[in-house]
Amino acid sequence: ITRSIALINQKGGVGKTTTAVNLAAGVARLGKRVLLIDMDPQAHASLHLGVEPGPADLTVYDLLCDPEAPINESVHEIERNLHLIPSIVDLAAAETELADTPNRQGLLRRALDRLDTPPDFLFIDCPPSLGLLTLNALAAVREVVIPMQAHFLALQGVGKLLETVGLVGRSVNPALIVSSVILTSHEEQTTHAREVVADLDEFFTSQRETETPWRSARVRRPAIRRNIKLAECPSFGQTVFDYAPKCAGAQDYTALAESFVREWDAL
Amino acid sequence: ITRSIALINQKGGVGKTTTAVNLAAGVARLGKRVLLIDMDPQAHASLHLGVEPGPADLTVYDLLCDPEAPINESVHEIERNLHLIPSIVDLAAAETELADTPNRQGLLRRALDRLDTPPDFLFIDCPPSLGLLTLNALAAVREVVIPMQAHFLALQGVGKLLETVGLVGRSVNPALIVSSVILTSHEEQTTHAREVVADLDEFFTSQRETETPWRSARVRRPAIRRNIKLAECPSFGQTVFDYAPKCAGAQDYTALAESFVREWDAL
Ligand SMILES: Nc1ncnc2c1ncn2[C@@H]1O[C@H](COP(=O)(O)OP(=O)(O)OP(=O)(O)O)[C@@H](O)[C@H]1O
Ligand SMILES: Nc1ncnc2c1ncn2[C@@H]1O[C@H](COP(=O)(O)OP(=O)(O)OP(=O)(O)O)[C@@H](O)[C@H]1O
Ligand SMILES: [Mg+2]
Ligand SMILES: [Mg+2]
Repeated sequence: ITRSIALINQKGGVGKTTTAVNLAAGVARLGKRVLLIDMDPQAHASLHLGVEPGPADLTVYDLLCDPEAPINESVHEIERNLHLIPSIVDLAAAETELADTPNRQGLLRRALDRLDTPPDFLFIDCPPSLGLLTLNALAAVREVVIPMQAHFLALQGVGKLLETVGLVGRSVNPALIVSSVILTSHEEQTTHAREVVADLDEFFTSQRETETPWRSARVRRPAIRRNIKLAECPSFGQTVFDYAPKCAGAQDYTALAESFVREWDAL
Repeated sequence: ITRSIALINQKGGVGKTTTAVNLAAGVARLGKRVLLIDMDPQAHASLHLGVEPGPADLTVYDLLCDPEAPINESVHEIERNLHLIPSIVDLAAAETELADTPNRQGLLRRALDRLDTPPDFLFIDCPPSLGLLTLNALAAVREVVIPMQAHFLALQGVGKLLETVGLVGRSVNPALIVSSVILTSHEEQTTHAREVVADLDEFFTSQRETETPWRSARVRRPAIRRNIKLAECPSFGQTVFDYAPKCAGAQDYTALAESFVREWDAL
């Protein structure tokens, strides 16, 4: 069975793309077959992996707009075990273009049903909003992971995000859970970061006895430390493992990938 | 005449809100009458200034949805010379709700025409997208300022942003220019940041002889240095000037505000 994960946070710049790309690559390096889907019109996950689709290439935009689109032809092989379905800037118009399409939240899930070989892990990178593209990701996966900087402003949106997960869970995707928060660009030495993390820990602990989709969610350790090599590697179209395999960023994402694979093997 | 400025960058987390709030406050402390408008459904600029509107309060959402809304009653006085028109999370639905409204890009501009006393400076904080809310800001101001982290991924969207400014300039707002880029969370010591800044400088210099709205744009100096106090102050509902007046963040935003006021006085 595929472990399907959407990386979501409507707060901008919290490391959704950096985590989607490097975690997907980390899990692929550990031998699992991974598919990464870029649902952001900025197409940064695609760019990060050196893929810039032309007008003739199939992208996520085609999968949403055309129920007959041959999804298997939209898959790019990045390296052994790592595949990508890229995005394109046209995707920004999808929200308005699909406004009258019935069941438009399920367009991605129905496209994924047509995949030849389901992957072991599916990761979806989302834009900084809770609109149609993110709703399609929420309807298509079983698990939400929240990348987050330990800053006050980033903390504010968590409530609204959980509310949206709950709505999708009750309507189109009852299996949906929030599994974890991943701390990104983490600066452990600041009091502010420690306070925000303490707030998060306390909140999720208080939810253990509830019936919510986030009752078993937790803040994952270790955090991803702030490390300029993670900001540099996209400019070479490479993951952190290819760009700077010994840097702290590569170590942190390796440890994160190992924890995801260990959990999957234990299922 | 009002100097009207929209802070725009569809890339998330680049310091739009932090700059909108602290630059507006800095300019107000120098004696200019300032109005800040929060056009982001996340309502972070409002929260940063300690304003959380209730269901009975007038917000930007009302101004867009009701052409008769009394705009002067939506203005909150934050401190001497600094006023805010707050946002609310309902604003996220405006894009779909207003899809059939004619001339919907001009809703904010028409509301601002009804202000009793025009301010000296108008700042608008925008969401991380180039949708209807940002288009309303572009139609309402004469000047775009681009907050930006000197990272590769943030560099990618600049082309699309300038393209959008050009479109609005040719259709509804011929006076619109891009005046400057403000570097935020700046880490001058990294080679990556210096390379990105060099790319930006080179691009804008190459545009000097063109007829584009960004022909006179430049990267402003000094940059706003990365400084954890800037991430802490929103949790107290305060600007950096009230929270930590001696920190590097307060110094950098004071220098930035002084350069904006000097230019205005020189006009
Ligand atoms: N651990 C890290 N250390 C240093 N820089 C990082 C780290 N993680 C991400 N970055 C950089 O921070 C910026 C924001 O990260 P990223 O673009 O992945 O966030 P995002 O949530 O996907 O943003 P958006 O909301 O625009 O989609 C990028 O320039 C990225 O290169
Ligand atoms: N100079 C700085 N030093 C340290 N932290 C900063 C600085 N400027 C902003 N921040 C923090 O970085 C994060 C992103 O900044 P901010 O929220 O202002 O960006 P934004 O572009 O408005 O984001 P969004 O795209 O979500 O609207 C916030 O947590 C903020 O507190
Ligand atoms: Mg992203
Ligand atoms: Mg903001």
